[in-house]
Amino acid sequence: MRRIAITNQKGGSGKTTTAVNLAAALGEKKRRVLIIDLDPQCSATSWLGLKNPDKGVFRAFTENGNVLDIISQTNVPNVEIIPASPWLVGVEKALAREVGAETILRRQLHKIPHERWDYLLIDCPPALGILTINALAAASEVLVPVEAHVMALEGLAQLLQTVDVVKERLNPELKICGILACRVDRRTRHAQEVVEHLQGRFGDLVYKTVIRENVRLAECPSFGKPIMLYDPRSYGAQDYRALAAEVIRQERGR
Amino acid sequence: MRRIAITNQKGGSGKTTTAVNLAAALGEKKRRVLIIDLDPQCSATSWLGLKNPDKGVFRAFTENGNVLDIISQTNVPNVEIIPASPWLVGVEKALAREVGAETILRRQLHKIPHERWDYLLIDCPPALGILTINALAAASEVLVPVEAHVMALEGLAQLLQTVDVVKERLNPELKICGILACRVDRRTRHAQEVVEHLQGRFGDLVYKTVIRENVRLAECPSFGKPIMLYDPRSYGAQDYRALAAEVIRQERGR
Ligand SMILES: Nc1ncnc2c1ncn2[C@@H]1O[C@H](COP(=O)(O)OP(=O)(O)OP(=O)(O)O)[C@@H](O)[C@H]1O
Ligand SMILES: Nc1ncnc2c1ncn2[C@@H]1O[C@H](COP(=O)(O)OP(=O)(O)OP(=O)(O)O)[C@@H](O)[C@H]1O
Ligand SMILES: [Mg+2]
Ligand SMILES: [Mg+2]
Repeated sequence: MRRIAITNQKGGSGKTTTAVNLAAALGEKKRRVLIIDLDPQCSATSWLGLKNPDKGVFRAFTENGNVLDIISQTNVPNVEIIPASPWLVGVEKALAREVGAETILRRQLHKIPHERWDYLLIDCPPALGILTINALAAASEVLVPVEAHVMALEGLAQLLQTVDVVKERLNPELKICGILACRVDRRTRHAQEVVEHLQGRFGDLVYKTVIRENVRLAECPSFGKPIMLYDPRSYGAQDYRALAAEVIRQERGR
Repeated sequence: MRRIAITNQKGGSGKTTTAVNLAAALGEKKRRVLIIDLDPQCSATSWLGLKNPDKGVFRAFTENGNVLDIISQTNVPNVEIIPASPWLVGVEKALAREVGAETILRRQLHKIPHERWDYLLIDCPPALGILTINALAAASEVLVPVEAHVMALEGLAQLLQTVDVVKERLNPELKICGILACRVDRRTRHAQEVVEHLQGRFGDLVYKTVIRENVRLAECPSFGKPIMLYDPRSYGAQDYRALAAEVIRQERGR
């Protein structure tokens, strides 16, 4: 099972849109996917139709609940989810003096059968707090969505530094599987310049697939569907299918 | 001095873009403005040209440093800033067991001369953690930027509930001065529907001014200038000037 943390502390980079749509596109290609939603906003959880998750994954952090008990079906073929809940807002404070707080999620994941899924995608909140650290400690790879705006470039150094520190101190196998340019508006030179900047600075770490700005991607959450079920012929569906193909091709090199 | 917290836990709603450009537009209209950047990403701080803020406002939270000592000039007329720093990432954990942690900023603001500025704008991180609570406890008003996407509507109830709780328990004068529709793409029906939904649900709380999607707003941070200095005739400059006029008109009703 590939364990991929989808993270960027910059808000609105496309983390949830990527987690849900990449999961669905992998599902289409017969990969079995488990999403973990670590965001107190519950964006992925409510997008996939789980309106009242009770405490969701919060239980795994504070009551030593078993994650296996909170895995839920979704309406997307081959995709299951461990839902978030608003309770997560209190996790940082609740775990402040807890020994081993940074590796709770990793220890919880030891309890689940790894052969049941091909991919684990962890949707992170827009912060470098305890929830994101847990995701980085539990994952084997990091996928970084970046909005094609110059302001999105500011925090990348801080994020990559955090990944290095987690790799050094908590999780030696952690590596970046890719940087994904999101919300790329073909109509503006600005977006193109930001994509070129990313390619110049990070080379092969940047996925060849670029996710174009496409209003259908912004619409589909209100219909509770990923883009390939909402509008299968849209740019958004094409782009996330291309990303899934590129992610699958990485399987060979691992 | 009006003390306005600019907050929304949804990432990428336009908080920083609004804090910096509204401050500059108010400055144009001869209002003196102090920005406080509470975001560990330091977006507003680096946009306004402060590259190395040392510990910035972090000192005020942990070392009982005096905020007056960290106020900095900016290159924008009538606008000063109390900068953020990456150290803020650790504030939540550092204050977890601290008595009165939620009102540190408010107590710090008692030390500054309120007649020196007309407006205090607090740029918040995308979370409902200790930094945002401090902002809500220290402010007299809340301005909520909302991206014109359906996914941005999800978290509003959670935010408004948090405002109510802070008003009830920590800060009885707190009120919402307005909900601001941001990144409204005139080309899509989706954005229009979201704006209409906001107006239907929140009525007069929604500013008449709408901030249109305008790539010039995404470009100006890389030039270290607010929109009215970067491209004074752009839609972005027009919209933020209109917002400033509307905010100033609210002065009478207070
Ligand atoms: N390629 C795209 N085209 C158009 N809209 C997009 C695209 N990708 C994401 N969006 C929209 O942009 C907004 C931000 O995306 P999303 O919520 O997925 O980012 P995020 O990083 O998960 O945000 P947060 O930091 O709040 O968790 C959402 O309203 C989403 O619908
Ligand atoms: N009206 C607009 N038109 C075009 N781009 C915009 C507009 N408003 C904001 N942006 C861009 O959208 C992105 C998100 O805006 P911004 O960073 O101000 O939001 P934020 O709420 O402060 O994000 P965070 O949650 O990370 O603090 C930025 O890249 C910004 O340049
Ligand atoms: Mg998200
Ligand atoms: Mg911001």
